[in-house]
Formats: sequence, C-alpha cells, structure tokens
Amino acid sequence: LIKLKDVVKTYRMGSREIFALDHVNLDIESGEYLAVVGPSGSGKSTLMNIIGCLDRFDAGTYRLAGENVDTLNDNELARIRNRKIGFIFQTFNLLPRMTALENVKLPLLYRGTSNPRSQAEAVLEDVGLGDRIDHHPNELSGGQRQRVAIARALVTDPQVLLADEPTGNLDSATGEEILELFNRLHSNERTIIVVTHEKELAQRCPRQINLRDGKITQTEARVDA
Amino acid sequence: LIKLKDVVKTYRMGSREIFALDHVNLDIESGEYLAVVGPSGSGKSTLMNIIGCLDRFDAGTYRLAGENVDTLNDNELARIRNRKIGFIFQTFNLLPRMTALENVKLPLLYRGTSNPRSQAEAVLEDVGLGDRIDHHPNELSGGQRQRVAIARALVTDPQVLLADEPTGNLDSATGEEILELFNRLHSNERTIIVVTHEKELAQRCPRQINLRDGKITQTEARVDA
Ligand SMILES: Nc1ncnc2c1ncn2[C@@H]1O[C@H](COP(=O)(O)OP(=O)(O)OP(=O)(O)O)[C@@H](O)[C@H]1O
Ligand SMILES: Nc1ncnc2c1ncn2[C@@H]1O[C@H](COP(=O)(O)OP(=O)(O)OP(=O)(O)O)[C@@H](O)[C@H]1O
Ligand SMILES: [Mg+2]
Ligand SMILES: [Mg+2]
Repeated sequence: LIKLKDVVKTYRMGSREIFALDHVNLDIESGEYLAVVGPSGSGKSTLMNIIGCLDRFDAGTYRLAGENVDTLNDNELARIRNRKIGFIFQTFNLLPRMTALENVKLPLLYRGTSNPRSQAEAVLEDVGLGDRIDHHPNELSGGQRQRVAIARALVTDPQVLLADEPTGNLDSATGEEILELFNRLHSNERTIIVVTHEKELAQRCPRQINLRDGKITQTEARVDA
Repeated sequence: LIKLKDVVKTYRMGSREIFALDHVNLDIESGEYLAVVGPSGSGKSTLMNIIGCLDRFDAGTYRLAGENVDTLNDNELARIRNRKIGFIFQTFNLLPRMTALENVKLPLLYRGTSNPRSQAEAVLEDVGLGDRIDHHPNELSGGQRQRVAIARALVTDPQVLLADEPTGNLDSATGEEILELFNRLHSNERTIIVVTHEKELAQRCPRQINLRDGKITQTEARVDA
C-alpha cells in the first residue's frame, strides 16, 4: 500500500543542510499496525507528513496504492488526503474560530456526506467529549484539544490513519480509551501508523520502526509482546 | 510559600457553569517538588495558571510569599512572574517570529541581565539544542519546541518552576535529560510543581496531588518510591 524508496528531505539553514530524512526505504502493507519511534528531532513527523501527502520530498519515490505521489498535483493530493487518510497532528491544528463539533464535521462536509452532524457527534462521544462539542479550542484543555484532533481524523473512517503522538497530552486512562478506538479501526482492516514515545503503545503494535537522524535503523522486527 | 484557600474558577457556557476549580485548598512550602496528576480536563492547567499569576480566579484567596495575589494589579503580577516564576506551558507559547535563542533571551532582557546571549545559549545547550539556536519555532520538531519552552523557563533560575506536561513530546532518553535538569534546580532549594501524566515522573516527586473535576482528592501522600 505504501512504498517509499530512497526518500530524502532536506532543509537548508544558511550554509548547512539538514537531512530530516536520509534515504528512507519503507514498505507498508494494507492492514498493518505500526509504531514509529525515535529520539526528538529524528524525522518522525517529517516521515508522517510525507506519507500523508502533506509535504513534498527532495529525492526518491513514494507510491501510494500503486500511484506515484510526486506526479500528482495539489488538487489530486488534497483529494487523496480527504478520501483515504486521517491525520492526527502533533500540534492538533484545529481551526480556532470553529467549535469542536464544527472542526470534526469539516472532513465530512468536504466529502458531501449526508448527516455530518450526527456522525461528528458520535465520534466526539467516543473520545469522551460529548459535553464539550460546543466549546472552541481555546475553551478546552490540552488533552481535550488532542481528542478533538483525534475525532476529526477518525470521523471519515479512513483507510489509513496517521497518528503523530496521539496520547502525548492524555492521562493513562483516557489514553487507553483512544487506543481502544484505534484497535476497533484496525479490526476493520484499516492501516494504522502511530508515532509515539510511550513504550506501552509501541509494544502493542505488531511492527515497530526506529528512526534516528533521518535514517531507519530497524524495520523488520515483529515485536512479540 | 504558596497558600490557596477555597479557590474557585468557573467558566460560563450558555446556561451552564463549569467549575474548572471547585474549592481548592493547597499549601506548598518553599523547596518542595510536587507532581500534579489527574484526568484530562480535571483542572491541572487551570491550577497552574492561577499559581503562576497568569489567570485570576472567582472566589477564595491565594497568598504567594505572604502577599495576597488578588490585591495586586497587572503590573505587579507581571513583575512577580518575571522575578520569581518560570513557566513551561502545555502548548509552549513560543514567539513565532523569534529564533529559539531570542525566545530564551527574552526573560533575561526584561530583567536587564548582563550578557543574556551567553546565558541563553548555555541553557539551550543543556536541553540538547546547541545546534538549533537559530531556528524559528516552525523550523523545529515538536519536542524541540518543547525544549525551547523549557529552556526559556529555566534561564532565569526561577525560585518557582511550574511545568505543565514538560515531557509530553519527548522520547524517554531526552525526557530523562530534562528531569536531570529539574533535579539540579531543585537541589538549589527551588520549588518545583510538575503537571504530568507519566507515572515515572510523578513517582520521583516526594509529594503528589490528585485532581478530579476541579477538586483535590489527595494531597498529603508522601509517595515513598
Ligand atoms: N475558556 C473556557 N471556557 C469554558 N471551559 C473551559 C475554558 N477553559 C477550560 N475550560 C474547561 O475547564 C476544564 C479544566 O481545564 P484544564 O485545562 O485545567 O484541564 P487539564 O487538567 O489541564 O486537562 P489536560 O490534562 O487535558 O491538559 C476543562 O474541562 C475545560 O473544558
Ligand atoms: N522548516 C525547517 N527548517 C529547518 N529544519 C527543520 C525544519 N523542520 C524540521 N526541521 C528539522 O528536521 C528534523 C526532523 O524534524 P521532525 O519534526 O520530523 O522530528 P521528530 O522526530 O518528529 O521530533 P519530535 O519527536 O521532537 O517531534 C529536526 O531536527 C528539525 O530541527
Ligand atoms: Mg514530531
Ligand atoms: Mg492541561
């Protein structure tokens, strides 16, 4: 489903060149549940943004469901993102002037789904925010904002869920509830990739990918928990 | 040092009233190292904002170093914040158009410190960002931004350090380095209050406070690790 070959992503800072991703090779099949781990600054979010068609790269190739992503224009990328991908951002990226409910309805409105309100409300209930749907992001706690971001990614029942540190702001009980939701999604033969620094979450994933300085140092290990 | 008595903080949403803090009583002596734990939405950040003189409350009293905080005007509060308190925000609150170095220098400039640049650089080295000092926040990873926020709070060697989820975006090795820095600060007889949902961090604090629905449910337990 996802095939990265020699992918490079660099940033130029003055005379320096920073390799955020340094010749990354990665094959992910449909229905997998992977954890991406590695030190702060090692390239995890960069990898996720490229897989999620949010960012372009500088060298190498990326095939998603058989299509070469770098041949697609911006409209086509936006369409893939809306149709196939659910993305939970490390910094949430909620729209500040919309309520939690409106933020979660948005991907459904783009798809022209019938009855977006009830679907959005249902997912907000699932993440424990049933009594917060009319709050704006600045009227929510950090973990509540994180859960709105999670709800928004799940509401379209995406084929591929990309979650960048989804439990970073949650207590363990609330985090458990979120992982239950991910398990339910995975049982529907969805593909899930989670960036996490929490060992318990990484250990629940059948496969773990280690990043360090933009390079993948381990990718075949099937962790038998 | 810190004395909260019957503190109440509410938010009005339409006809509903939300008690973010519900009659909170709390005594903290100089030199303590406390963990604040509790579910998402239980009032932890609200409590920290009030202790840190960033937010006003609706009932009760708060005495900081013997002074009644609600009698102080905005200028006096700003002065206390700059002189005595270092605050690490759950959402970092970095200035986007300044570099990491400039963000960390800012509290020193307010104090009129001599040689702010070298002090700011030293703390950025301490948090592992020596090679990122000229990056702007949008040129940094999530955990790097978190570390800039940490450096900014530590650079003034504050009497009271308030840290709201300081390791939420950090891998365990980098998180360990940050906790080492906190230990060093604490050995200088500084008072540290950390909001965290990570059990290992909470267990290292001699005292733990549990919040639930805006109420303190436990505050005397000295956790013998
Ligand atoms: N401006 C506001 N208007 C209405 N409700 C608010 C506002 N700010 C916060 N709240 C509510 O107050 C409660 C406490 O918020 P707070 O940010 O202190 O929680 P928290 O314990 O820090 O949570 P987390 O662990 O998720 O960061 C939450 O339920 C939140 O929805
Ligand atoms: N716009 C940019 N300009 C320069 N360098 C950048 C830019 N964006 C990211 N970087 C650098 O690229 C590297 C990888 O960033 P990335 O966000 O992928 O790390 P990460 O593994 O997600 O880290 P974290 O665990 O802290 O979130 C970092 O060292 C960062 O400083
Ligand atoms: Mg990241
Ligand atoms: Mg909070």
